[in-house]
Amino acid sequence: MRTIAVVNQKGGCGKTTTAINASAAFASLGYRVLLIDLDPQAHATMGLGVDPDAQSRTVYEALTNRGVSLSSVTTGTNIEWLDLAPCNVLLAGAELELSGVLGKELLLAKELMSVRERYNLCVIDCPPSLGILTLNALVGGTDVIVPVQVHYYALEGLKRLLETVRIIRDRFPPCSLEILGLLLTFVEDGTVFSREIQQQMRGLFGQLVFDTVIHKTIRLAEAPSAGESVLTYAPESRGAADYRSLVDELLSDAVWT
Amino acid sequence: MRTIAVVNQKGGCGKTTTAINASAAFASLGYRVLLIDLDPQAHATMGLGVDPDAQSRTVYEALTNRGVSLSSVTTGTNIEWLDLAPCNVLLAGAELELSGVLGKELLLAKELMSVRERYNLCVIDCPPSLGILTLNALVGGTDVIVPVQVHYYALEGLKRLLETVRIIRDRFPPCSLEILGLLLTFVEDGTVFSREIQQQMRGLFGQLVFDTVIHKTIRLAEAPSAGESVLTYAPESRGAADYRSLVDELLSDAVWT
Ligand SMILES: Nc1ncnc2c1ncn2[C@@H]1O[C@H](COP(=O)(O)OP(=O)(O)OP(=O)(O)O)[C@@H](O)[C@H]1O
Ligand SMILES: Nc1ncnc2c1ncn2[C@@H]1O[C@H](COP(=O)(O)OP(=O)(O)OP(=O)(O)O)[C@@H](O)[C@H]1O
Ligand SMILES: [Mg+2]
Ligand SMILES: [Mg+2]
Repeated sequence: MRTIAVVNQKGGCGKTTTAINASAAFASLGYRVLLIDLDPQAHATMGLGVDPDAQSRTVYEALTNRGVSLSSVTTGTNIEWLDLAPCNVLLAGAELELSGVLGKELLLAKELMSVRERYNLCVIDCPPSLGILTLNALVGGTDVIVPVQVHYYALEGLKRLLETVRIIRDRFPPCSLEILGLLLTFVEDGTVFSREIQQQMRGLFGQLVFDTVIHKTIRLAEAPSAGESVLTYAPESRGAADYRSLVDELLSDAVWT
Repeated sequence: MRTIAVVNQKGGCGKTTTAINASAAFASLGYRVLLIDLDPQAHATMGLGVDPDAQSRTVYEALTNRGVSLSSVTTGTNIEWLDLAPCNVLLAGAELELSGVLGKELLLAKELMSVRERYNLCVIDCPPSLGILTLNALVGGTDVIVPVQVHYYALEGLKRLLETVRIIRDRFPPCSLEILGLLLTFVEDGTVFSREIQQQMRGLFGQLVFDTVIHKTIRLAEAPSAGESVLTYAPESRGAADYRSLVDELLSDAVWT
């Protein structure tokens, strides 16, 4: 079961939007997908129309309670073939609670065992930090997508993120974490500033940057308020086309299952 | 010395942009301002043209090393009357390092004593989390400004943030933390979606929402790449006008020093 962690410690760069819409695009092609909400803000949960506070069992219980498996906290969504492992604000306590626990970075990896027969693909939405939750996603994952907002601060954090991925690979064999790519987000074709930063990114990272970029569009911002992915909220929109294009690009990689 | 914490656990909602440009606007009026970068991403530091990795002593040392005072890590900036207490990625270690320390939420409050004779105003840029660094800012601060991006997820996190402020006030007397206001950011007058969320915010929070809003403008996104505040980078721009208007609105409050 390929497990894609959507990671960037920079806030507001499009992680949740990418996690939801890429998952939905895979599900629309018939892949059985599990989206794991690993951010205590629970935006992936809300963006799929699920009430975080109405869940009696969430990712938090799965990580901290030995009697609760990840498989038992999954729930269906309004998207066929897409399940969700929701979270809520309780997960914020996990960071502190787990800080003394031996093997704390491996908890999600263990839990992923309980679901890998049920799904073809798992996507993990991470919080804007490189703390214990994101580390769990990186250790448990097989792949990483890094949404990168085309703005001034984009580059700075990337160096540290790529360094963290390297460290994880060394310290947790047989972790074979691969960076699938850097996904440029909030792209505005009309502005010089946006084009310059895009060129700079491609100049520095070459093939690591996806050909697909996600343009800044109103429909992508609106879809969560309808509790839907953009593919159902606005199927003809540029946002929908962009995320379908991302999944096409991912599937065109020969190594994909 | 009024100490304003710029707080919101939501990523990318304009905390750093507000911390830099509000500080610059106060400094342009002759206030002696200290901007404290409390986010290990060091965006406030970079946005003022200071290299985080070139600093031998930063906020990290001031918080974790008894021999280093906050006063000793301050540095001048390219803005008259504005000093900076920079940080860099080392501060990311503080969260874990301090987790066992008794009185860990009070460290910044103690350090602020060492600078209060030198400045009229202190502004603290916080990371996108409600962890130990933000808690230090809330316990050490006298006031809070909450930048709120006019997007779907805006409301959810606010409830938790306002709850946290309440808890801080109860647990750390004589903390008298006041919320100066909610600052709507990334406002786009032209879109229905943006207007609707603005109305919703004002409907729910009334006077707590600043009259001033910060419009989404290219100059605000570009200014950090020049290492300047928008007030010098593009003094005639709407972004500059918006932040001057915010400071005017703050100063029109009779209780201001
Ligand atoms: N391409 C886009 N066009 C317009 N709005 C977008 C786009 N991508 C994301 N948004 C909106 O911008 C805001 C931030 O995006 P998102 O929540 O996906 O970022 P994030 O990286 O998950 O943030 P956080 O760091 O807080 O988890 C959201 O309100 C989202 O709906
Ligand atoms: N009003 C605006 N118009 C255009 N761009 C903006 C505006 N405000 C902020 N930006 C840009 O959007 C990005 C996010 O803003 P900023 O860094 O201030 O948010 P933040 O809340 O500090 O993020 P983080 O949670 O990562 O600390 C930055 O690249 C910034 O330059
Ligand atoms: Mg998110
Ligand atoms: Mg910031």
